[in-house]
Amino acid sequence: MILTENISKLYKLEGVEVHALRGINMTVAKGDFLSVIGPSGSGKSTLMNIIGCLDTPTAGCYLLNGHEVSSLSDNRLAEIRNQLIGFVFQSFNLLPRLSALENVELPLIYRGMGGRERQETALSALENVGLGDRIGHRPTQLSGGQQQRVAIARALVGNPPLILADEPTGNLDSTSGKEVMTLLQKLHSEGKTIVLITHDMDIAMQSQRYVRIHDGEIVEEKVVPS
Amino acid sequence: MILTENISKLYKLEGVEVHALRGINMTVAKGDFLSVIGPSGSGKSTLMNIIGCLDTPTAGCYLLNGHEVSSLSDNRLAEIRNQLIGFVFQSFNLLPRLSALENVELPLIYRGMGGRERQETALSALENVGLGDRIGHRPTQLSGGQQQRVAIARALVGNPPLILADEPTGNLDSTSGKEVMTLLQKLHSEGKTIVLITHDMDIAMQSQRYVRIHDGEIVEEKVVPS
Ligand SMILES: Nc1ncnc2c1ncn2[C@@H]1O[C@H](COP(=O)(O)OP(=O)(O)OP(=O)(O)O)[C@@H](O)[C@H]1O
Ligand SMILES: Nc1ncnc2c1ncn2[C@@H]1O[C@H](COP(=O)(O)OP(=O)(O)OP(=O)(O)O)[C@@H](O)[C@H]1O
Ligand SMILES: [Mg+2]
Ligand SMILES: [Mg+2]
Repeated sequence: MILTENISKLYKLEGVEVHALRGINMTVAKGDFLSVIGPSGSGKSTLMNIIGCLDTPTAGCYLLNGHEVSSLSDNRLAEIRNQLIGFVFQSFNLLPRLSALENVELPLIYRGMGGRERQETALSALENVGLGDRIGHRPTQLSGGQQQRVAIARALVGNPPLILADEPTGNLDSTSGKEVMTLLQKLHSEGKTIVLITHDMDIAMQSQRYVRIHDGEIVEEKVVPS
Repeated sequence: MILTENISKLYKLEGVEVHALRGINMTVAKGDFLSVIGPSGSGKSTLMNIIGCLDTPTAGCYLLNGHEVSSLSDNRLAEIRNQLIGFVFQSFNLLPRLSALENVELPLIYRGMGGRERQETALSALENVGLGDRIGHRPTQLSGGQQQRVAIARALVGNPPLILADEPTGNLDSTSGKEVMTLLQKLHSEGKTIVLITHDMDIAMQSQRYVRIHDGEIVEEKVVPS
């Protein structure tokens, strides 16, 4: 489903060059559950943004379901993102003026789902992350972990085949974190493909396999013993 | 140093009432290192904001160094915050148009520190969290864990006697997280008072004692065995 060939990302800031990614070769088959681990600043989110078609590499090529992504128009990319990918961002990216329910409804609006079905589907997604009693709250009226769970509900509500989750349990206590992992494992058993960034080795051990990134390069790949 | 008596916080949203805090009684002596643990949504950040003089309780009273905080003017409160408290926010709250260095210089500007000394002090604070090579980057040009470390450097740069840290290691890999805890323990051994919110029991075990919050109430208090 995902194939990256020699992906590099270079940032240039007033004379300083940051090689955020250097020649990443990565394959994710349909139905895989892969974790990406590595130190702070090693390039995990940068890699995720490229895989999620939110950013373009400086070099190398990225095939998503066989399509060479760099050859697609912006409209086609946005369409692919909406249909194929559910994204949990490291800093949530919720819309501050919308309620939790309205934030979760957004992906369904893009898919043209009608009002009533949309509200029920969004409500059910919020209940699945334990926030059925917070649907009217806006992001500033929610705790950090609650905002994170709204972001998770929004990523999953459209039932996307590919889920990209950047640190989805960073702000959660161990019980809420377990509930999120149980939810992801259930989706995996239903055939979804999941790529998860995490700092937590306990979390990585609940996926199928992991790659370790260091200074923009993949330095290790391991299958998680079942 | 901190004494709360029966602190309560009630949010009212269109007919729904959220009792975020219910009768919190808490004492923190000068030089203590206390952790606050509890599930997502239990009231930890709300408590921290009240202790940090950023929010007012709906009921109850809060004494900081013997002053009844609710009787102080806004100016006096801001003055106290700048002189006494270093705050690491759960969502960092960095100024997006300032560089990492400029963000860390802010508390020193409020203290009237001159330009040259200010830059050197801020640079040293950033080096202490491993970001000496990122000082010119703006928040959007930093990774999640790097933004968190800038927030930590900013909280510590003015050498405040009271440090309030809300999930300071949530976005950090275990090595960067250890470096931050080593830094906090060094400050504690120098006489600083530290209150730390964390979901991570490993982190709480590195402080002196912890209180557990559940649904807005303190349900457990324990000294960490040395
Ligand atoms: N827009 C940008 N301009 C310049 N440098 C950038 C930019 N965005 C990211 N970087 C740098 O690229 C490197 C990789 O960043 P990235 O966000 O991918 O790290 P990460 O592995 O997700 O880290 P964390 O675990 O802290 O979230 C970092 O060193 C960061 O400073
Ligand atoms: N402005 C607000 N209006 C209404 N309810 C609020 C507001 N701010 C917070 N809350 C509610 O108060 C409760 C406590 O929030 P708080 O942010 O203190 O939790 P927390 O323990 O820090 O959680 P986390 O571990 O997820 O960060 C939550 O249930 C939240 O929904
Ligand atoms: Mg990241
Ligand atoms: Mg919080």
